[in-house]
Amino acid sequence: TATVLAVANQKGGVGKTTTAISVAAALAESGCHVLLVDLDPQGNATSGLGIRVAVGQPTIYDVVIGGMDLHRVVLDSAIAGLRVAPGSIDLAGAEIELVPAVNREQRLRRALVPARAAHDVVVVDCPPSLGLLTVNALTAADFVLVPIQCEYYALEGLGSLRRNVDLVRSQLNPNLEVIGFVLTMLDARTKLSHQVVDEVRTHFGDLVFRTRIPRSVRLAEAPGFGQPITVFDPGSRGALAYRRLAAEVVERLGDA
Amino acid sequence: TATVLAVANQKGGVGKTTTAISVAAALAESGCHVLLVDLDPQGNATSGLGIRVAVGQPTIYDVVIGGMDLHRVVLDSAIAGLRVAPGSIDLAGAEIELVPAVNREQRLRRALVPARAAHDVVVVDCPPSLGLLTVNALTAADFVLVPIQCEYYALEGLGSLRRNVDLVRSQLNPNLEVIGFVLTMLDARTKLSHQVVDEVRTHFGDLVFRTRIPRSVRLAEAPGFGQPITVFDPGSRGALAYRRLAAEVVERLGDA
Ligand SMILES: Nc1ncnc2c1ncn2[C@@H]1O[C@H](COP(=O)(O)OP(=O)(O)OP(=O)(O)O)[C@@H](O)[C@H]1O
Ligand SMILES: Nc1ncnc2c1ncn2[C@@H]1O[C@H](COP(=O)(O)OP(=O)(O)OP(=O)(O)O)[C@@H](O)[C@H]1O
Ligand SMILES: [Mg+2]
Ligand SMILES: [Mg+2]
Repeated sequence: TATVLAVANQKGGVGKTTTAISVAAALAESGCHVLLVDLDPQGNATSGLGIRVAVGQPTIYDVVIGGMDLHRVVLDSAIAGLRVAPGSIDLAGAEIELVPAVNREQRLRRALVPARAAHDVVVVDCPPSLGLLTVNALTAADFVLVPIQCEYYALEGLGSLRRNVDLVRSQLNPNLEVIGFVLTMLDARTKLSHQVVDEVRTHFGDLVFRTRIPRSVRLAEAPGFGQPITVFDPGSRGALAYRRLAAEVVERLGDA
Repeated sequence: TATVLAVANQKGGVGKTTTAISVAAALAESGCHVLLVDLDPQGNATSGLGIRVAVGQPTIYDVVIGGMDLHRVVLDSAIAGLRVAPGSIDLAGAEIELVPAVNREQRLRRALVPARAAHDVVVVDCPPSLGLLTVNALTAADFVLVPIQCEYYALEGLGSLRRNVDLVRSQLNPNLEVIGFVLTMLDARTKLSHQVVDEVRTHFGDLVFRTRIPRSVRLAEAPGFGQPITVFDPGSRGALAYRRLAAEVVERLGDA
């Protein structure tokens, strides 16, 4: 059955969506059947793949809050082997609506049960917070992949992220493991980037993926064309780096 | 009495904290008495000014959730004229704890009443979400300053941000106005940046500040030294841009 991979970090703008889309696309390219779940109210993983959600069209919101079957919202993307459960701005209210709900942390986990049989990998893009949406993703996941931007503030939040992962593992999902930390937006010309790389490797050792994602404007341009980097510019440094990262993820899943 | 300025955008990593710290520091440098309120659970505005909160030390969490008097948490920063109401990771729970609370949207507004008499400007740094913490900031504010990163995803969320501002104005705070949109991390070498600049100016016209903040590694390095850019590298492009922005903010406040 499928592996569920949450891409999470409460720090904003560190490359969660870019990593979720790029890894999902690279895995699909290598022959996997992949489902990308967009759990962020901003819906960037959905629009980054060129998918527009019409008013009234069911989304992951209807699944998590309304109990709708997942297969009723899943869409094909333009990439063979990659399907999407689109996000929507309605999710912004979900954090509050989930508070009094029954089984509020397990909603996504239950909804993904049928998806596990139909796919090899499910990738969940999380919003920049440690609220109930991210808790749902961590409860549903087998592994969590943590993008870390090569900048100072990126180091600050890692302590509370790990505490939250430990909390979810002890209370809600005993199987949850950190599959690794991936350094993103690495600008090899700056001292700052190298300082952050050194610090992250000191803290997390082998948990840090060997692959590092360079800062590259092509990665920032791709979402404007509704394409993952592997399609938008297949030979670019960003595409090569994310294919290597996807291969490392598969390697680690095999070891698990 | 003081003007309260919320710095908000639910998109992550667009420069909210950097803008809040830099504008607050530039205003203090020009002689204003400024209070910076860190409403983000990540506490970046607090650490970006070199302030470490000890375990058990009261923070803005105790004010918003516990009803503590604001003056009991306010600290001096290293910058003359700039004081800080520090944030803390406890705020991560505040989104959920506020849901059933009485007057849950007005908590910060009420807490800031005494601060309005003691300062010229109060700047509130918001987390990357449209939850109850940001709603508290918008309810307490006279104006909202919106940083927009010069990248594709930054354009997507502006519609829902404006809807939320309109919602808060109609339901909770009739005086709330958007003081302006400031373009951040502008890399003049990329086509993407110029496309975003054009698009934002088409949408928002004169609401867009003339000052644009360039992408500059000195701005990313400053928080590692616990200093605002105006102190860390007073002659840098980032410091000059933020001083100009602060002057434009004052100009617009005068017109209001
Ligand atoms: N390696 C990279 N090089 C250059 N730009 C990048 C890179 N990775 C991501 N970006 C750009 O940086 C911005 C932030 O990335 P992204 O939106 O993926 O982060 P996020 O963590 O998902 O943000 P949020 O916290 O808002 O969900 C986007 O505009 C994206 O296109
Ligand atoms: N003009 C700039 N040039 C280069 N780097 C910048 C600039 N402005 C901010 N940064 C860096 O970019 C990152 C994101 O900025 P910042 O943390 O201020 O954004 P934010 O909107 O507050 O993020 P969050 O959504 O997590 O609160 C930080 O590492 C910061 O140091
Ligand atoms: Mg994202
Ligand atoms: Mg911030």
